Amino acid sequence: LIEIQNLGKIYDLGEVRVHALDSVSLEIQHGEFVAIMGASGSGKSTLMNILGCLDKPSTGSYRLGNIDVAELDRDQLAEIRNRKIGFVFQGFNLLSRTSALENVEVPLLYAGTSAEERRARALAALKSVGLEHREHHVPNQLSGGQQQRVAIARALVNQAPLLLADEPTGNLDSKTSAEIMDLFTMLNRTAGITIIVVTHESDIARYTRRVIRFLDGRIVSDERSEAA
Amino acid sequence: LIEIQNLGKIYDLGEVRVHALDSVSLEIQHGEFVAIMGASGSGKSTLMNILGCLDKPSTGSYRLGNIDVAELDRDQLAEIRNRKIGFVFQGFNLLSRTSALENVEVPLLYAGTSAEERRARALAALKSVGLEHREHHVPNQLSGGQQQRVAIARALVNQAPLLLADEPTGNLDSKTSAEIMDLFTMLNRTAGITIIVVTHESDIARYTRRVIRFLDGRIVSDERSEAA
Ligand SMILES: Nc1ncnc2c1ncn2[C@@H]1O[C@H](COP(=O)(O)OP(=O)(O)OP(=O)(O)O)[C@@H](O)[C@H]1O
Ligand SMILES: Nc1ncnc2c1ncn2[C@@H]1O[C@H](COP(=O)(O)OP(=O)(O)OP(=O)(O)O)[C@@H](O)[C@H]1O
Ligand SMILES: [Mg+2]
Ligand SMILES: [Mg+2]
Repeated sequence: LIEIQNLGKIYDLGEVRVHALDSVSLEIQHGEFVAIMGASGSGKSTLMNILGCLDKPSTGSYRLGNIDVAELDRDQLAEIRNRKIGFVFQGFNLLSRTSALENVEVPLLYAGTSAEERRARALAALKSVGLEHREHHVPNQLSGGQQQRVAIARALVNQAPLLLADEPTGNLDSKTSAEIMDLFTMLNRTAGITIIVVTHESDIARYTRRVIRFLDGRIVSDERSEAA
Repeated sequence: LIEIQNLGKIYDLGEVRVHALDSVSLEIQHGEFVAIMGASGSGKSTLMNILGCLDKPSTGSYRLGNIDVAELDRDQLAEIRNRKIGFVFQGFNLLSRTSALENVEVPLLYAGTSAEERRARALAALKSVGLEHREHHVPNQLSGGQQQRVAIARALVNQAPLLLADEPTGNLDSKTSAEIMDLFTMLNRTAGITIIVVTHESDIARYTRRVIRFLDGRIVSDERSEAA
């Protein structure tokens, strides 16, 4: 599903060039459940943004489902982002003036679903993350962990085949984290959704079957295991 | 230092009233190092906002250093927030158009420090969290964990006697988290700074000498221990 070769990302800030990613190559098959770990600033979110078609690499190539992403125009990239990929942002990126329910409905607007179906599917997604009683709250009326769960529900509502989650449990207590990881496990096993989770916690990585570690923009280890 | 009696906080949203805090009473002495834990949505950030004089309770009282906070006017509250309290926000709350260095300097502007001293102290604070090479980056040029560390540095730069940190390690890898908790431990032991940390992780709570647990807006347990 994902094939990256010699990927590089350089931020040019005038006097300084930051090598956020340096010659990264990897393959991820359909249906895998992968954890990405590594020190703060080691390039994990930068990689996730490229995988999610939100950013372009400086060097190297990225093929998604056999399509060279560099060849796509803006409309085609928007189509992929809305239909093929669910993305949980490290900073949530919720719309601050709209309710939890409306935030979760946003990806469904592109699919041309009817208003009743949008509402029903968004409510189901909120329910799956334990938030059905907060649907009308706007983000600043929600706790940090509740905002994070709205971002997760929004990433799930389109049932996209690829789920990219950048530290989805950073603001959640252990019981709620376990519920979210059980949900991801079920989606991976029953719906075959390919899932890539960035995490700092080994308790979370334990749910996956492969752990890729980054340091200074490079992959330093890539280990497969049987999930518990 | 801190004396809270029968503290309550109700959010009135029309048809629904959310009891974010319900009859909370507790005392925290000078020099304590306390962890606050509990499920997502259980009231931790709401309590921290009241302790930090950023919000008022609906019922009950809060005495800080023997002053009844309800008696203070807006200027006196601003004075306390800037001089007596360092606050690490769960969502960081950095100014998006100013650099890491300028963000960390903000609390020093109120103290009337000279420009050279402000810069030197802000640089020292950034260095203490491992960010001296990122001083000119603005927040969206920083990783999630780097933004979190800028928020920590800003909370430390005034050397305030009370440090309130709402999930300060949520976006940090384990090595960087340990460095931050070692820093907090040193500040608590050598400078006598009273520290209250909201955390979801028992590895982080282990650095403290007292753990207070919340559930549905109430304290359900309060245990002291000897730190490792
Ligand atoms: N402005 C508001 N209006 C209405 N309800 C609110 C508001 N702010 C918070 N709440 C509600 O109050 C409750 C407590 O929120 P709080 O932010 O204190 O939780 P928390 O313990 O910090 O959670 P987390 O661990 O997820 O950060 C939540 O159920 C939340 O939905
Ligand atoms: N727009 C930008 N301009 C300049 N440098 C940037 C920019 N975005 C990120 N960086 C730098 O690139 C490096 C990698 O950032 P990235 O966000 O990928 O790290 P990360 O592994 O996700 O870290 P964390 O675990 O803290 O979230 C960091 O050193 C960061 O300072
Ligand atoms: Mg990141
Ligand atoms: Mg909170």
